[in-house]
Amino acid sequence: LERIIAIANQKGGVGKTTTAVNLAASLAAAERRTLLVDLDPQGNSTSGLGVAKERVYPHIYHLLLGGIEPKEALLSTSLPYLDLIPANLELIGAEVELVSAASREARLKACLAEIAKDYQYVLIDCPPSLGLLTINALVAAHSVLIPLQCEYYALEGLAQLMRALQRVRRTLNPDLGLEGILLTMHDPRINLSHQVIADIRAHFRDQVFQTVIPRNVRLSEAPSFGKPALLYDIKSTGAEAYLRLAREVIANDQKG
Amino acid sequence: LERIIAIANQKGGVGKTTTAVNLAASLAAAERRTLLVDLDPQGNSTSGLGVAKERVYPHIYHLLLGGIEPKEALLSTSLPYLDLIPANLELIGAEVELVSAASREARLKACLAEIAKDYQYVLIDCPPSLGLLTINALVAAHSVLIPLQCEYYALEGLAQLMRALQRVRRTLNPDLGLEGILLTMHDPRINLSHQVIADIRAHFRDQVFQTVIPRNVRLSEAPSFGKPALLYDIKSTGAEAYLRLAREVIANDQKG
Ligand SMILES: Nc1ncnc2c1ncn2[C@@H]1O[C@H](COP(=O)(O)OP(=O)(O)OP(=O)(O)O)[C@@H](O)[C@H]1O
Ligand SMILES: Nc1ncnc2c1ncn2[C@@H]1O[C@H](COP(=O)(O)OP(=O)(O)OP(=O)(O)O)[C@@H](O)[C@H]1O
Ligand SMILES: [Mg+2]
Ligand SMILES: [Mg+2]
Repeated sequence: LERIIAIANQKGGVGKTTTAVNLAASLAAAERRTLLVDLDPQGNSTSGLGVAKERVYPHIYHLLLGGIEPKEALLSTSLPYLDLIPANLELIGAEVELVSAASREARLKACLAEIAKDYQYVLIDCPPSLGLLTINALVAAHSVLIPLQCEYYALEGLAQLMRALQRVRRTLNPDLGLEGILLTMHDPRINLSHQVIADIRAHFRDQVFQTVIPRNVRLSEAPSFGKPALLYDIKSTGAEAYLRLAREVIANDQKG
Repeated sequence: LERIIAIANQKGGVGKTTTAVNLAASLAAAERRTLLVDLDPQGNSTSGLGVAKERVYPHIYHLLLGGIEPKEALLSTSLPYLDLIPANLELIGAEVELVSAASREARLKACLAEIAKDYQYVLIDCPPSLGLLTINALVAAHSVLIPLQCEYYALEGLAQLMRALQRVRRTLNPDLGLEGILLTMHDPRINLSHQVIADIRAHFRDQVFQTVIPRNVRLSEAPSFGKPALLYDIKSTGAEAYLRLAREVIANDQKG
């Protein structure tokens, strides 16, 4: 049975795309059929997998607005078990065009209904906002994975995000679970990082992944080569952390 | 004459808020009357200056939707020459409510017209998107300051941002200038950082500030105390860099 996971946090720059690309690649390396959906007009997941986003057609925008078969938007990647639905700047139009459409929050859910059956994991990379695109992801998803930078402003936004998830559960998707909170860009030399981790683990307990993603320059270099970290430098601490995360996600899934 | 500067970049986590708070504080330290406008529903500039954003009333949302005098939304801060117009989560409503309003892109410009005259600098902290709130800031502003993290995904978004600025100049604000591109979170130990800086300086030449903001943990610790870096640790490399930036902004202004 497919598991659809939205990777969301309205705070910018916390590692949503880095998590989407590298968790997807790590699940594919574990031979789980995986689909990565880029739902951010910035198209960073698309270029992070080496796809020239300016010229790509069709992409997620055309899927959301109707008129193409979902299968037409699928791209294969350099990893056998990983496919991508790309995005580019045209997606900005969807936020405005969908506002007046019928069941505007459930468009993505409808689009993914058929094709998701061909995969074991579907990951959705969200933009840094709680607008209509992110809401579509939260309605389509079985659970949400929250990347959280070990920094003050990121911590501040977490309460706001949790309230938004409650609202989505109440009105649009009662089954929306929490895949987990993922601590990212952890730098062991910085006190603040340790304080944030201690706070979060005390408050959210087992909702926080055991795996913590370290700050690792390889993770920020890999996208400029259009590769996930495990294809760019598999021995790096960043690539290893995301392989560990994939094992943890698979193990949690089997526990049910 | 007042100078209104929008601090904008749709890429998340590049240092917009850190720049808005610390540049505003540094201009105030140089005894320039300064107003910081928080235009991000996350309200990070508001809490970065020590204001409890959940309970603040009125704030920028009430100003944009009409019904209060602009002066009513002003808050003084711990710095004599710095005032703030705060924001909180309610601002998310403005994006939707303004969509059908008359001259929706020019609301902020109209709100600031009178009060801006009491200041020499008005800085506007923008959310990580190119939606209606950021467009309002670009229409109200004389120029835009672009914080740019020395990383690949941030570099990728710059071309998109420049095109968006062209569109705003063509249709809404022909006088929108570029205050400058500010390189942020520079870590001299990382090759990628140096490569991005070299690329940007070669391409944009004197549109790039001489001042480069280093990665400095003091800048990420200060917001948890509700203080700009110059009040938290004035000897830190982060605080010093923003004081240099303020001098550069003032000098550029005098050159005209
Ligand atoms: N663990 C890490 N170590 C070092 N750099 C990282 C790490 N995770 C992410 N980065 C870098 O930090 C920046 C922000 O990460 P990323 O773009 O993945 O965040 P995001 O939440 O997707 O941002 P946005 O809000 O713009 O969508 C990127 O340049 C990325 O390469
Ligand atoms: N020069 C720096 N050195 C170290 N940390 C920094 C620096 N600049 C910003 N930070 C930290 O990096 C994170 C992102 O910065 P900030 O929140 O200012 O970016 P932003 O562009 O305003 O984000 P958003 O897109 O969510 O509005 C914050 O936790 C901040 O404290
Ligand atoms: Mg992203
Ligand atoms: Mg910000």
